[in-house]
Amino acid sequence: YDVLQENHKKARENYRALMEHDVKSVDFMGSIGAGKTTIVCELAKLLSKRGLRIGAIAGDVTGRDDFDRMVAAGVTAVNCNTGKECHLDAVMVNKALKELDLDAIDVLFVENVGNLVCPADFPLGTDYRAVVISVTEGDDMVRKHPDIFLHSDVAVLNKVGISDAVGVDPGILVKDYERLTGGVKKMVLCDAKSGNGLEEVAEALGLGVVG
Amino acid sequence: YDVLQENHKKARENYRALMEHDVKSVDFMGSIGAGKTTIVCELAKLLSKRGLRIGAIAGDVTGRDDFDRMVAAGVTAVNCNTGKECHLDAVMVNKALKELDLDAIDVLFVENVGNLVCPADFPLGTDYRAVVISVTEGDDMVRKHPDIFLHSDVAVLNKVGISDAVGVDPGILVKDYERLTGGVKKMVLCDAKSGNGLEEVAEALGLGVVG
Ligand SMILES: Nc1nc2c(ncn2[C@@H]2O[C@H](COP(=O)(O)OP(=O)(O)OP(=O)(O)O)[C@@H](O)[C@H]2O)c(=O)[nH]1
Ligand SMILES: Nc1nc2c(ncn2[C@@H]2O[C@H](COP(=O)(O)OP(=O)(O)OP(=O)(O)O)[C@@H](O)[C@H]2O)c(=O)[nH]1
Ligand SMILES: [Mg+2]
Ligand SMILES: [Mg+2]
Ligand SMILES: [Zn+2]
Ligand SMILES: [Zn+2]
Repeated sequence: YDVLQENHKKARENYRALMEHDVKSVDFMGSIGAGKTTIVCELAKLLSKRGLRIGAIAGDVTGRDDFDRMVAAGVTAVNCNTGKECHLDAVMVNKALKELDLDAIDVLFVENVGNLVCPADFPLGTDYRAVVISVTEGDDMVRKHPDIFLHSDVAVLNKVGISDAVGVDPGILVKDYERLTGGVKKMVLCDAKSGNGLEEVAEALGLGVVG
Repeated sequence: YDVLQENHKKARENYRALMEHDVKSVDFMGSIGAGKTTIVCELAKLLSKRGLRIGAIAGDVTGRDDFDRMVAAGVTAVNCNTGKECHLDAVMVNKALKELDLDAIDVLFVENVGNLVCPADFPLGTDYRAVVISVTEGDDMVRKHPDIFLHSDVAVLNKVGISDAVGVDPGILVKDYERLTGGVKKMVLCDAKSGNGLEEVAEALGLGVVG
């Protein structure tokens, strides 16, 4: 039983199911406490004002903290506890998708377990893969975890409103990311709690006003 | 080849080697960017003023960022890159110990990879296991990761100096930890960057002035 092969098989199944139902999807990976749930909830509120119907899969080791926050934000959510696994995989997402009516949503957000290592090796079958980090983890996050940034489409730096309080220069992370991606990709800056930069995050994920 | 069994075997070897050389040791687990390296460096400076000789193993996926910071703090450090693994294990530590002269140090700090899931299952053979989280990750860290807090001796809540800036009440985490450990253990609060609470961290790890 090759775990990665099985994962790829299920990821293709997930991708096909989402495509057939015309559902746009994003896998939000990132560090622990970087603001993934806050971004999912705030994006959901922004996009549902435009008439988009938002679904989500809340990946967590245990409990329903994130799931409850999503439901409170009006999202059609499914809770997915990973137990001993420190990452979601496509098999778990395949099961969770069966609990969602894909004809009733336009966008699916998947929140992965906070971890900047293994999620890189487990694509889930979503259109986009995003990595969320925040200024509070320090300015070395890109240098220390090149793999996950190279295996994703969009990088988001959150909580930029408190960069001074934590003494971190967002410019260092932006430059590291630009260098890692050969000057091709720009890190998106936001402060999801206050809503600053949220529109840029939506645009980077193909969910902007014209998207 | 049972990974956990092999880990336990090597952990016992590590424990014996450290005991024979009278070296006190701590495995610092915790979330990404919580302040593990800052705590290791600041504790090392505090303890070396008391004549203790400090060694360390810097566990990271890749690079030498943390290793360089430890060396700059006067620590006799060994760098240990884990590659695809999102946690250190006792086999890697066993190899790293061979690069250290255990007769030349009194205390060994091991900094694990930032991750609140798998390190719980991979004891390294140190005397103490500590989990470091920070207020900037939110107030739900204990609720969401009970396992690692139950598989460790000391819990440290760092960056408490900026709790107001991030709008997090440290009291919630302290209560969650007390409840999880049946009222037996107290979470240690500190702000390693400013040095507040560092003495309490040392004491909780058996490295206090009378320790
Ligand atoms: N100042 C500030 N705080 C934020 C921002 N976004 C999130 N937070 C706070 O950061 C903490 C963690 O946010 P979450 O949204 O739970 O982060 P997460 O990445 O989903 O966390 P896990 O799922 O536990 O890995 C909470 O206390 C949030 O209020 C932001 O843009 N600015
Ligand atoms: N305000 C404040 N910032 C802190 C404190 N401790 C660490 N930091 C900052 O938090 C960021 C991360 O600190 P590190 O010591 O690198 O954290 P770490 O846990 O070793 O990070 P990784 O090894 O990458 O998982 C850096 O910008 C530090 O300056 C603290 O007590 N207060
Ligand atoms: Mg979350
Ligand atoms: Mg570190
Ligand atoms: Zn994992
Ligand atoms: Zn792991």
